[in-house]
Amino acid sequence: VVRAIDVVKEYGTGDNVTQALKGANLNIFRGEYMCIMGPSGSGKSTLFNMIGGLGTPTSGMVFIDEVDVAQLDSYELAWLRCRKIGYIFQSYNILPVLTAMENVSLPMLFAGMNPDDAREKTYELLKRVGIAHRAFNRPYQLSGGQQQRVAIARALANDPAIILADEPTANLDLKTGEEIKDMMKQLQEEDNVTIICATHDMKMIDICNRVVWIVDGQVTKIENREDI
Amino acid sequence: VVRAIDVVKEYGTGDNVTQALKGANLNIFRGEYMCIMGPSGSGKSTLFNMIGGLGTPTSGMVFIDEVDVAQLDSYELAWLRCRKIGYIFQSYNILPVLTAMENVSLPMLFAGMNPDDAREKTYELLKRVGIAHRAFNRPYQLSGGQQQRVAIARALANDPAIILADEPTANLDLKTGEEIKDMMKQLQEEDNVTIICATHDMKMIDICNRVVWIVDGQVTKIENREDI
Ligand SMILES: Nc1ncnc2c1ncn2[C@@H]1O[C@H](COP(=O)(O)OP(=O)(O)OP(=O)(O)O)[C@@H](O)[C@H]1O
Ligand SMILES: Nc1ncnc2c1ncn2[C@@H]1O[C@H](COP(=O)(O)OP(=O)(O)OP(=O)(O)O)[C@@H](O)[C@H]1O
Ligand SMILES: [Mg+2]
Ligand SMILES: [Mg+2]
Repeated sequence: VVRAIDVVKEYGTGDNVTQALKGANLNIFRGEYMCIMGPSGSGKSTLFNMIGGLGTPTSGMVFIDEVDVAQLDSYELAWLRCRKIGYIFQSYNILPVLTAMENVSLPMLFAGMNPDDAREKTYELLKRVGIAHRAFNRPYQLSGGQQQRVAIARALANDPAIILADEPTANLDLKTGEEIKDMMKQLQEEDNVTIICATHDMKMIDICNRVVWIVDGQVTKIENREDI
Repeated sequence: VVRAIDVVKEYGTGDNVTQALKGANLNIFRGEYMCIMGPSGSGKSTLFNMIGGLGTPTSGMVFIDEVDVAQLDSYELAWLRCRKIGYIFQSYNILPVLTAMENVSLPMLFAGMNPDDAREKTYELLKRVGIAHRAFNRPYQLSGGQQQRVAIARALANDPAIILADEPTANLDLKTGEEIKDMMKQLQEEDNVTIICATHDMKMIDICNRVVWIVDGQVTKIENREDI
């Protein structure tokens, strides 16, 4: 469902070029749960941005459902990000001026859902991640892990076919992390959602199908979880 | 070295009061390595803010070296935060307009160090946390874990007697996290630094002396690590 071919991503110019990705190759199958591991600074988040159509590779190609992401016009790209991919950012990126409720229902409204349905569905999602009781708080009023859970709920807003989760449990205690893990596994098994998860959290790896190792901007190893 | 007595912290007013802390009691000994654990939203970061003099309790008292923090005037408080306590925030709080180098040397300059010494010491700290090669990048150019390491280096800028670390390894891969763990242990053993660490990262707990459990704004249990 996702194919990355020789993806290179450079930042900066002239003498100051940083090569975040140096030719990443990856094939992700529909309904698979893939974990991406690698040292800090190795390129995980950058790879996610490329896969999620949130940036253009310096070179190389990314295909989602066999469609070359670089060929999409801005409408098609927006549709892709709104409907097909649910993105859990490493730094949450929830809007500070909106409440938890508003943050999660916004994508639904963009997708054309009517406000009443959106509100109801949002409430269900907030319950699912255990923060329904803080629905009307803004991010600054929420703890780190509570903000992270708002970000997770928002990623699920439009029932995406693909979830890109960047360290989704980094700020969660073990118990809450377990709940999120079970939720992700359930999404994969019951809804055939493809989950791509960058993490160093072993319990998230426990439930994946394959693990991809990325070091210094390149995919160095791909193995089946059973073999680890 | 730190004493918290019946610390209550409420946010909001009228009907909308959130009780982040409901009477936290804690005694932390000099040179001790204490881990604070608890569910997401249980009050860890709030407790840190109270201990670190970054907010005023709604009621209750905090003593640092037997000095009632509430009695300090703004100069004394600033001195405390600048010189005595090194704070690693859960959300890093590194200044986006400054480079890594500038972020880490700023507290040194505030403390009166001359710029050349500050630059040199900063470089040593950045090396220690493994990001000297990114010294001149701004936060947006750094990965999540790289930003976290800048925050850690900054906390060490003025050789604090107390380090308040709020999820210091949340975004770090296992190897880098190990290095940070070893560094903290070394600080405690060689420099007798008092370390108070909120975390759900087991390896950070491995090296602590005592574990404090906080649930729903109250300290529920304190145990020696050996007993766990
Ligand atoms: N806008 C940018 N400008 C310059 N360099 C960048 C930029 N964004 C990322 N980088 C660099 O690209 C490299 C890869 O970053 P990336 O965020 O993908 O790493 P990561 O694997 O997600 O790290 P972490 O585990 O710490 O989150 C890093 O060295 C980072 O400093
Ligand atoms: N400014 C604020 N206004 C209202 N409520 C707040 C505010 N800051 C914190 N809270 C609430 O106080 C409680 C404790 O928050 P705190 O950040 O201390 O939890 P925590 O233990 O650090 O959580 P986490 O592990 O998720 O980081 C939470 O329920 C939070 O929503
Ligand atoms: Mg990252
Ligand atoms: Mg916290």
